[in-house]
Amino acid sequence: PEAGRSGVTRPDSPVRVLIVASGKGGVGKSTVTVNLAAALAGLGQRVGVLDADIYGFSVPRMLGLHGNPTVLGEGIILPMDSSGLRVISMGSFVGEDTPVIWRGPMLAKALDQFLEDVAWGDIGYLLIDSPPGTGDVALSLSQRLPRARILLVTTPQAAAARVAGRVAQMAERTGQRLVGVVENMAFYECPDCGHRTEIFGQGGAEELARSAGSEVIGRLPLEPQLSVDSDAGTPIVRAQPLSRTAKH
Amino acid sequence: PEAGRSGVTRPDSPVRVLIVASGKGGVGKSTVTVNLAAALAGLGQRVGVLDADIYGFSVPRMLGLHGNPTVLGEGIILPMDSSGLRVISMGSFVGEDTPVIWRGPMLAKALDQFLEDVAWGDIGYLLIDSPPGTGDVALSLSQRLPRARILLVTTPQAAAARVAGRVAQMAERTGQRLVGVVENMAFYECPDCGHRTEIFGQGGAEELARSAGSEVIGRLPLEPQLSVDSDAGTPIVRAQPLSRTAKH
Ligand SMILES: Nc1ncnc2c1ncn2[C@@H]1O[C@H](COP(=O)(O)OP(=O)(O)O)[C@@H](O)[C@H]1O
Ligand SMILES: Nc1ncnc2c1ncn2[C@@H]1O[C@H](COP(=O)(O)OP(=O)(O)O)[C@@H](O)[C@H]1O
Ligand SMILES: [Zn+2]
Repeated sequence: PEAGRSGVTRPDSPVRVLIVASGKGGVGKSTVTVNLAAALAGLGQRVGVLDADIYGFSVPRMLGLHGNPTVLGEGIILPMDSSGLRVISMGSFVGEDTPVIWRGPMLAKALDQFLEDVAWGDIGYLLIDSPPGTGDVALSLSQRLPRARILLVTTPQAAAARVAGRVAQMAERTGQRLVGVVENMAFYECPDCGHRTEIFGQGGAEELARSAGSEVIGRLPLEPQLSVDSDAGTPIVRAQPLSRTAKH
Repeated sequence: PEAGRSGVTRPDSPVRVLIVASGKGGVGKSTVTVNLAAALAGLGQRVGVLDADIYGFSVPRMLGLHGNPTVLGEGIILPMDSSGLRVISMGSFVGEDTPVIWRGPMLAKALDQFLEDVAWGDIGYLLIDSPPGTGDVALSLSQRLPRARILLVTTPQAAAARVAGRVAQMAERTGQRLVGVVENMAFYECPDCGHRTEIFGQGGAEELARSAGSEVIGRLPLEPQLSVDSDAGTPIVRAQPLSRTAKH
């Protein structure tokens, strides 16, 4: 690729692109993205993170990133560094006063620039935090990156799994393969006595995976520390099982 | 009021209107609405429930309601019965194939009919499950029912409290008073050893209430049974403290 520009969309690119998706907001998709990225980096991988979730601004906050990336004269965008992760938040390129309904179409059109004009460097993985559902940006990611693999995040509730099913269908239409389904907030383990409870029910993730011809590759517990709304910038790395699977 | 038509919007109406609101979806607003309605009915009140949350279809499902209300020749709408609750789901009046983005404006215009042309009868309370946030329908409810009181539902996370703050501001502009803030999923109590954990952090609800000049009137625990995605139709009544407060 041209000096400084990435080649992630080229068929011969060695970069493994992983789109982290969900049917609806609040299931912990951004949390999973950030933790998986940190886990992969901990295993020695060079990892880029493209925060394409323009409705939730959690990735920069979780990674303690403030301010904007540097854009060089020729339009090349330098990712921001967070403990070795190379991060671009698409939301930071749209003014806060831009009406929410415009952002989808605007950023979907600009998607190529975020994929091509960012100096991702010699990353081995590019993790993309997709917006929830099947809107403009999610659809464009799906069409633009047919070789990317999808990690679908859901919670145990049937309602969450139902909307996630539509995302699985969208992926199928572009020929994208699912890495699998991650069931977040699957259970809670009492810190005192170890008793486990499935607070949000069960079965939704299994059903979703089954109908998408895939499988549940991880069940993450409800973790009090994961909800601390801080910009400490140090994600809790709990995604070891996920990273092993993601390397397939 | 005209025979069959309600007079809930009239200044001399004896009906206590309570709008159950939230900043974003998934915090348990519909669950709180349904449980509070059941609690009030259990205390001998006659209660109407207007499900105005046209993006979430949980109220009919939680109450085991299928099918549509009867509309009489003169345009009078008969509420459906669920264990004594008189229920109208606005979503059931819009075809499932109606694009989601049209529903808000369409139903916001039709709001008067749902308030006036429904034969609510001699109810003492009308609980309105508002859509989350400050969109068309939420705004119309706010403008059309200045004497209604607001029950704001949130979870402990700062992000949820932040968006709920905007709803509090919208209420303030129309002169609506807040009953208070309900913090849902505030803690989890281990069924074995009784150990309590604030899984989703804490402080968000307090902060929200404080800046809205109100108070946290209830903290509800994470309840495994509340997540069973069933249409059993029998809400778990856990809202006794809420109903006492709502009677103020
Ligand atoms: N396993 C978990 N346990 C406790 N809280 C969690 C967990 N996963 C996510 N959260 C919290 O839930 C909220 C939503 O998570 P987020 O990753 O922003 O969801 P999404 O990207 O799907 O909208 C955040 O406050 C986050 O810290
Ligand atoms: N206290 C609680 N404990 C466990 N699950 C809950 C609780 N409150 C709500 N839920 C579940 O969370 C999901 C969202 O609740 P809902 O009332 O539909 O939220 P909203 O109306 O705010 O979108 C539902 O599956 C519901 O059963
Ligand atoms: Zn215990």
